[in-house]
This record gives sequence, structure tokens and C-alpha cells, in this order.
Amino acid sequence: DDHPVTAVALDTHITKIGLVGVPDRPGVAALACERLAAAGINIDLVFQALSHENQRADIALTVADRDRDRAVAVCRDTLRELEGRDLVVDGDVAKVSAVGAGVRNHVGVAATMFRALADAGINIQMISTSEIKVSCIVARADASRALNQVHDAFGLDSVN
Amino acid sequence: DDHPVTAVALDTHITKIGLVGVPDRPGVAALACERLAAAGINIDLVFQALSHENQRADIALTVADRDRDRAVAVCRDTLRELEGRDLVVDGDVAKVSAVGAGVRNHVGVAATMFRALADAGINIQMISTSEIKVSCIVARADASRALNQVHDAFGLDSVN
Ligand SMILES: C[C@@H](O)[C@H](N)C(=O)O
Ligand SMILES: C[C@@H](O)[C@H](N)C(=O)O
Repeated sequence: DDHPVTAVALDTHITKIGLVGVPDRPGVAALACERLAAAGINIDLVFQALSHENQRADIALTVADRDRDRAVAVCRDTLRELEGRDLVVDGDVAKVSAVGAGVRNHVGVAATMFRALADAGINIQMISTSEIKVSCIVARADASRALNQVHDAFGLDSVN
Repeated sequence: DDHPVTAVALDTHITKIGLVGVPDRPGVAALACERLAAAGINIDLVFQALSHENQRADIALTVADRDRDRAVAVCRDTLRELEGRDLVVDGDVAKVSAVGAGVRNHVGVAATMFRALADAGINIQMISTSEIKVSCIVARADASRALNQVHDAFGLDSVN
């Protein structure tokens, strides 16, 4: 299959919220997400990679820009309750995603996407993947270049 | 829709590899994934959450157990080339995923999944999400309990 990726999507209306240095024990991710759900806030993506060596971890998430203020307030309260270390908030982000049935078993799809961004000098802030999608969080200012670079890298027709 | 999640999946044949403290600059994620692709290794999932304060970041990934030795060798070389801080490898992990069309806009799906795991005392090691799936990496020993707890939490028929 010479087109493992069949679409590239861009969402610029998201805000990144990071709960830094929360305890790495059962119930922490649940509490954070429950508090947001209770406030009626839909979580776009959730990111957690490696734990720190001090039994702490970072949980990052993205929400719609329109939910930013309420989500930040909820997360700040949650962080305090968990005795987490810090809250980071960045509205200047965008999500670029490569979508296709070939993502799951086509070796090199992530590499192709990441290389397209790298060649354009675009830094990848967060990564989330599934069997049909690779999503990267980049700076808002890089959004349209990111979309075009990834689009070209997968041999798709011009977006414009 | 009272069944936002329609299936729960489990994969116990995966190994977690973490590239700890790699430079947070364009080209790093690309290099790591290109080296794995060049070795013919398919990446299952890629995880990157928040950067560290010293312009470093962690990139974690999962590969099939059968690819572990080669993947670790490739990642070790890549880490050295990037002057990253550490490589972590853990084969004692499993991926439990909640899948369904309701994940994307049904507030609280992530909360429900994470709470199911928490109530069973299961620690979440890594999180990756998409609009139709929430995946958690847990300890291999927790795998079948994780599957059952999440299954029950979403009101699905028994797996057994
Ligand atoms: C950090 C967070 O994911 C924690 N390990 C939990 O299980 O909730
Ligand atoms: C850490 C890694 O994702 C880096 N920021 C890159 O763009 O490749």
C-alpha cells in the first residue's frame, strides 16, 4: 500500500495543560479526569510518558480553547489536592495528525511524519499515537507549515 | 449513547522502551523512529508528554516483545548518538485499550477507564489517546484484571 496515510488533519483551537510532578500512584489520572468531566469539560487528548525517578509523573492534556479558563481552574485545584509540583498552560499550540489504515503496521509512518516536521525546523512538543493515527502537538505558529509538510511527506494532494 | 465504548482490548506482548533526557529540538523523534524503521521494527505506540525544564524530553515507545532485543540495541545506539541521559526497558507491561465512537465527545470516558483501573489498585504507567481510543500501559501482572475492570466499567458483556 503506497498510501499508508490518507489524510492529515490540523486543529489550532486547542490548549495544552500539564500537571507536572503528580504522584505516580493509582487514582491520580482518574481524579484529574473526573474533575474535568464533572465540570462538563471534554478532554481532547491525554498524554503520559515516563515516570520520574522520584515516584512522580507528568500528565498532560489538551482541551478546546473555549474551555481553557475553566479547565485551568479545575486543574489548578486538582494539582493542589494532589500536591503536584506545577501547572503549565500553553494556548499557543496546535495538533497535527496523520491518519490512515497504514499507520499500524506500515513501518516508518511515525518516522516520516516526524522527519517532515524536523526538516521544517518544527519542534514536536507532545506525541500521541493509535493504530490509525499519529498526532503531534506543535507551536501554533508552526501549524500551517506543519500541515503542509506532513501532507507532502505522505504524497497527498495539496491542501490549498 | 449509553455505550460510548464498545470494546476493550488487551495486548500483553509488548515491551516499553524509554529514551530518557533526549534533546528537545527538531529531529530527535525523527531520528529515533527512522533508526527503528531502518531496522524493520514496527513501532506500536509512541508517547511524549511534557518537556523537562532543561530543554530535554523523554520519548517512550512500545514494540512487540519479539522485536525487543533488536529495538533495544537500536535505541541504545540512538540514545548515545543523541547524548541522551538514560534508556529504560520494561517487558513486563501490557496495553489495555477502550475503543469506541463515543471516546471523542463523550465527556468522562477517560475518567471512567482510569477510575476502573484505580479502583483495582492498578497503576497507570503511560497513556495514549485518540478520538476513538484510550490506551493505558500497565504492569503485565495487572493485565487481565485491568481488562475485566475496564470492561465492567463500560457496561460490556463479560469477556470470559
Ligand atoms: C500518573 C498517573 O497516571 C498514576 N500512575 C495513576 O495511575 O493514576
Ligand atoms: C523530543 C522530540 O520530540 C523533539 N522535540 C523533536 O522534535 O524531535
